[in-house]
Amino acid sequence: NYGVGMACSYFEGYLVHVIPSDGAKFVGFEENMDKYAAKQGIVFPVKRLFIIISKSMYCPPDLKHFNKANREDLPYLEACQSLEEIEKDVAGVKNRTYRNSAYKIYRSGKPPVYLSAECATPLHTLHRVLQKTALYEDLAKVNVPEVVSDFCRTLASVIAKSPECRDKCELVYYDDTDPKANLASILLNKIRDLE
Amino acid sequence: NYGVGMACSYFEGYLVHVIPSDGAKFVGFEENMDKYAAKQGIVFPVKRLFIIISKSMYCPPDLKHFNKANREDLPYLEACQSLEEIEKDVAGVKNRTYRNSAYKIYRSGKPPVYLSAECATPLHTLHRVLQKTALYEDLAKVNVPEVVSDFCRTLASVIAKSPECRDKCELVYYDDTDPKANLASILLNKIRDLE
Ligand SMILES: Nc1nc(=O)c2ncn([C@@H]3O[C@@H]4COP(=O)(O)O[C@H]5[C@@H](O)[C@H](n6cnc7c(N)ncnc76)O[C@@H]5COP(=O)(O)O[C@@H]3[C@@H]4O)c2[nH]1
Repeated sequence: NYGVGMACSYFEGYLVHVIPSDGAKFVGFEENMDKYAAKQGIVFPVKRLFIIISKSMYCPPDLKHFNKANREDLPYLEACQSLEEIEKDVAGVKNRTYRNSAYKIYRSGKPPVYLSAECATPLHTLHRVLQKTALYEDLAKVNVPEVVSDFCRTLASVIAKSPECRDKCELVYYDDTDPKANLASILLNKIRDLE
Repeated sequence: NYGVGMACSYFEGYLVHVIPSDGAKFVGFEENMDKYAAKQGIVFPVKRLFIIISKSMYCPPDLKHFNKANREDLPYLEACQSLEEIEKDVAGVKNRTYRNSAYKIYRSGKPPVYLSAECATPLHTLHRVLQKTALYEDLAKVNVPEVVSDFCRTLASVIAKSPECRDKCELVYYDDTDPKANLASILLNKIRDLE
C-alpha cells in the first residue's frame, strides 16, 4: 500500500536520522536547535520540526512561496541560515548529508518568530510523479486522496509510537487551495498552542 | 503497490536530480564525472552510476563491507573522495544536498579501476523498516520478494523510458548471500562489457 510505505520510509529513511541523537557525532535535533540559537543569538519558542502537509501536495522549493502576495499586513515566512547538517555513510553513499532549515516569521509590530520547518518531501515527489503519467504509467490510476490520507495517518501513528520523535515533530495541515489560509499565521497559532 | 511506488519515487525524487543537467547550475552526471576525473588525474572507463541491488537488501554504509575478508587475491573496493555535490532548494528544505560516491577497485598486478557506485537506497530503508515490525505494523505482512521484484522491474523500465537517464544508470544485481560472489569482481566484469 503506497501511502503506508511512503510514511514508513520517510520516518525510517529520514526522521530517524535527523531527530534522535546517534550517541556519537550527532547531538540530536533539539540540541542542534540549541546550538544554532546560541550561535545566531536568537530564540526558538518551540523546538520541534514542523512538517507541512499541503492539500494540493504542491511543495515549493522555499516556504516563502506560500506567503500571500501584496498582503504586508499578514505574517510571512523568510528562510534563514540552515541548522548544522548531519553527515553519515548510508547504503554506499559516503558522507550523505541531511539538513534542516530554519525560517523566521515576520509579523507587523512584533518581533519575528523563529522555527524549523519544511514540507513532507514524499508528497512533493508523489506530486511530481503524478504529473508524468506517461513515464510512471503504473501509478496513473492510484487513488490520490487515499494515498495521502494513508500517508498522514501512518506517519502520525509512527511518530506517536516513537519515544525519541513524538514530542519533536509536528504535522501541520495547510490548505494551500484556500486563498484565505496563510501558512505563516497557521504556524504562529501552532507555536502559541505549543509554547 | 509498494514496490512500484518505491521505484517511481527513487527515480523522480533522486535520479532526476543527480543524472540530467538542470540547464543551470548542475552540469549533469557525466560531465560531473569528467570534472572529477580531470581534477583528480584519474580515468573512469564507464561514466554511469552503478546502482547495486543486493539479494538480502542489506546495504552497508560503505561498499568496502562487501569485500571478502582474507582474500587478498580477489579485487576489492575502496571509497575515494566523492563527486561534486548538487545543492538545491527542495520542498522547503534550503540547500538540500545530493552527492554521489566514487570508488576504486584494486586488483592484484593491474592498475585500479574507478567508478561511481552506491546501493539502491529505497531497499536499504525497506530493510530497516522490516526489522522494526512493532513500529511499522502495517508493513509486517508485506510480501518481500514481490516488493523487490516490482521495484527492480519498474526501476529498469522507467530508466529505459527516460532518454536522459537510460545510458547513464546501470542496475547491478549482487547475491550477497553467496560466499563465492565478490561484488568488486562483478563490477569489473560489468565495466569490461560496457567499455
Ligand atoms: N542515495 C540517495 N541519496 C540521496 O541524497 C537521496 N535523496 C533521496 N533518495 C532516495 O530517493 C527516493 C525519493 O526521495 P524523497 O526525497 O522523495 O523521499 C525521501 C525524503 O522524503 C526523505 N529524505 C531523505 N533524505 C532527505 C533529506 N536530506 N532532506 C529531506 N528529506 C529527506 O526521506 C525519504 C526516503 O529517503 P531514502 O530512503 O533515503 O531514499 C530516497 C527515496 O527512496 C536518495 N538516495
